Amino acid sequence: MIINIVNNKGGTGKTTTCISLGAALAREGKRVLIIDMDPQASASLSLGVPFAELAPSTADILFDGRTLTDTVRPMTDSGLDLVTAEMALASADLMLADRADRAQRLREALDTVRDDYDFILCDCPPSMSMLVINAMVAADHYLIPVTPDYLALEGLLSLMQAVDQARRGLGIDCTLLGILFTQVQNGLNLTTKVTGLVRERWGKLVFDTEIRRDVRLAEAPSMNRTIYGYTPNSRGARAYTRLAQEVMRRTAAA
Amino acid sequence: MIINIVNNKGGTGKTTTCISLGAALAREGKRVLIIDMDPQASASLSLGVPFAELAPSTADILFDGRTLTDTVRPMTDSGLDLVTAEMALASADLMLADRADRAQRLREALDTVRDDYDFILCDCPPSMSMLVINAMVAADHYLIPVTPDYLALEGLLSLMQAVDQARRGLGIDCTLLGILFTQVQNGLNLTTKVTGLVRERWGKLVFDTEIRRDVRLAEAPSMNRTIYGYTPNSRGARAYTRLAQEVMRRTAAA
Ligand SMILES: Nc1ncnc2c1ncn2[C@@H]1O[C@H](COP(=O)(O)OP(=O)(O)OP(=O)(O)O)[C@@H](O)[C@H]1O
Ligand SMILES: Nc1ncnc2c1ncn2[C@@H]1O[C@H](COP(=O)(O)OP(=O)(O)OP(=O)(O)O)[C@@H](O)[C@H]1O
Ligand SMILES: [Mg+2]
Ligand SMILES: [Mg+2]
Repeated sequence: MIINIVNNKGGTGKTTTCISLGAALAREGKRVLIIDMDPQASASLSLGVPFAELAPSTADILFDGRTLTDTVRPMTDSGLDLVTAEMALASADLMLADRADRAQRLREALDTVRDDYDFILCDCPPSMSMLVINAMVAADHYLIPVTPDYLALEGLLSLMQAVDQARRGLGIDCTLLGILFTQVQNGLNLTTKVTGLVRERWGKLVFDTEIRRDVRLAEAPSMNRTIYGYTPNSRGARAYTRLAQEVMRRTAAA
Repeated sequence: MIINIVNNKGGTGKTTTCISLGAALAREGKRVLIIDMDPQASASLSLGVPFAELAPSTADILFDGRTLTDTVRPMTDSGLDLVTAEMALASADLMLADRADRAQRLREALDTVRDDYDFILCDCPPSMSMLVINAMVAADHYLIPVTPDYLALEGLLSLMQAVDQARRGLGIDCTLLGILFTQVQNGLNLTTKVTGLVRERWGKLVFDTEIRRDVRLAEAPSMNRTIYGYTPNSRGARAYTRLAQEVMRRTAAA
């Protein structure tokens, strides 16, 4: 089950969701692999990989055909396996431009380990680049974390449109697993208005679970821990546990 | 005075800073032009331009040589002039690839209106694309809004490195006007630690003004207002007024 965590808008909680959801699924006994597709390597860094040790990474897999099994690292503290990213990924559009299989690179690599994991989660950068296209082509499902601010609705509409265009152009067949509200600040008129409009428009596609703002989620990476290795009883930890349960129900049904 | 608002990390308050700083400078009697360089057009949308009315935009200027004076719109409510962005900008790297002057397109356009404005502020997308390179080549200064989270220090180091590389490769000569802490949540150990490390490393390059989290800054765009047209006495409004004063001092000295 390959799930792409995607939103071309910046700072919507993609990395936090990828790591926390992954860790929550691992705590339920699932075998989980995290694929870091962001040149900024936020997921890798927040799991404690030193900046100087990010190689080898998804860049080696996508550009040089390095095998996934040669690149994956067990991050025993978190119960997650990880393939790191690094800054070299930023040249993906250039590096892959001449290859006929440029959109399939990640899919081919993940096919070699699909049966070894229950969940493979890809963390995407805030863009619609060849990196994100590779992740969309490789995935069975995609999940959109969105902060319910004034641009959430517009952003979702244009993201869905971009995915549909890519779908037709590139034979992407991953389905939308769900829209997840992140960094929710309760008690705001704006929040209530936006979540209301989004739920009205997308109905059951929106997860019941909403991730409220919890400073513990921002602090955990600075301790190189997932939320469960830091404050497992915090509101943020419990919210992602509920999300994991929702994800398991939805993928079991899928 | 052309100032580029840049950070390749998502959601660090670039658009909020571009609009609010611009509006604060306008309130001080300055003539201000906002250039939206983000395909997601957040700055344009938050100033009340309907999604369907984003054309003509910076895309027409960069790709088709449309003049700036033909594209600029007075946004009388806010006291700002605006050149909108639109989704077509996302193909900039492709569209400009064959032009020898691909990095100079914005500079050439802004040269035609430089004397008509005291401040021209460019809002950048979260990337290091040809759009951002155009903005860096065009600018006299750049300002980096950064949220003091666990990745702030790493992000600043790699951003500065990327700018230096581009500087040598492309003859960029804009100087760093300052680093601005945004979305600061007080009372957090993490915040104190990160702001301390950044100030220790970059000293006077870090603005004294820090923009604390203020829900009014998130709400104003949903009312199609700048913070000054919405809640001019809010903490967020007063913080950006202080920033404007710091920016005026620094640019007067520059
Ligand atoms: N629910 C939450 N409560 C508090 N802080 C959060 C929450 N979710 C995310 N954050 C913090 O907000 C910042 C941005 O989140 P994150 O990095 O997950 O977003 P992103 O979508 O991956 O960003 P980018 O687009 O740059 O990849 C981080 O500092 C993170 O720790
Ligand atoms: N000081 C603040 N207090 C509260 N909310 C804020 C503050 N600054 C920004 N925001 C909100 O946080 C969200 C992200 O901010 P903004 O859009 O300015 O970031 P950005 O860096 O331009 O993002 P992107 O990288 O996607 O362009 C917006 O909803 C904005 O209204
Ligand atoms: Mg991220
Ligand atoms: Mg922005």
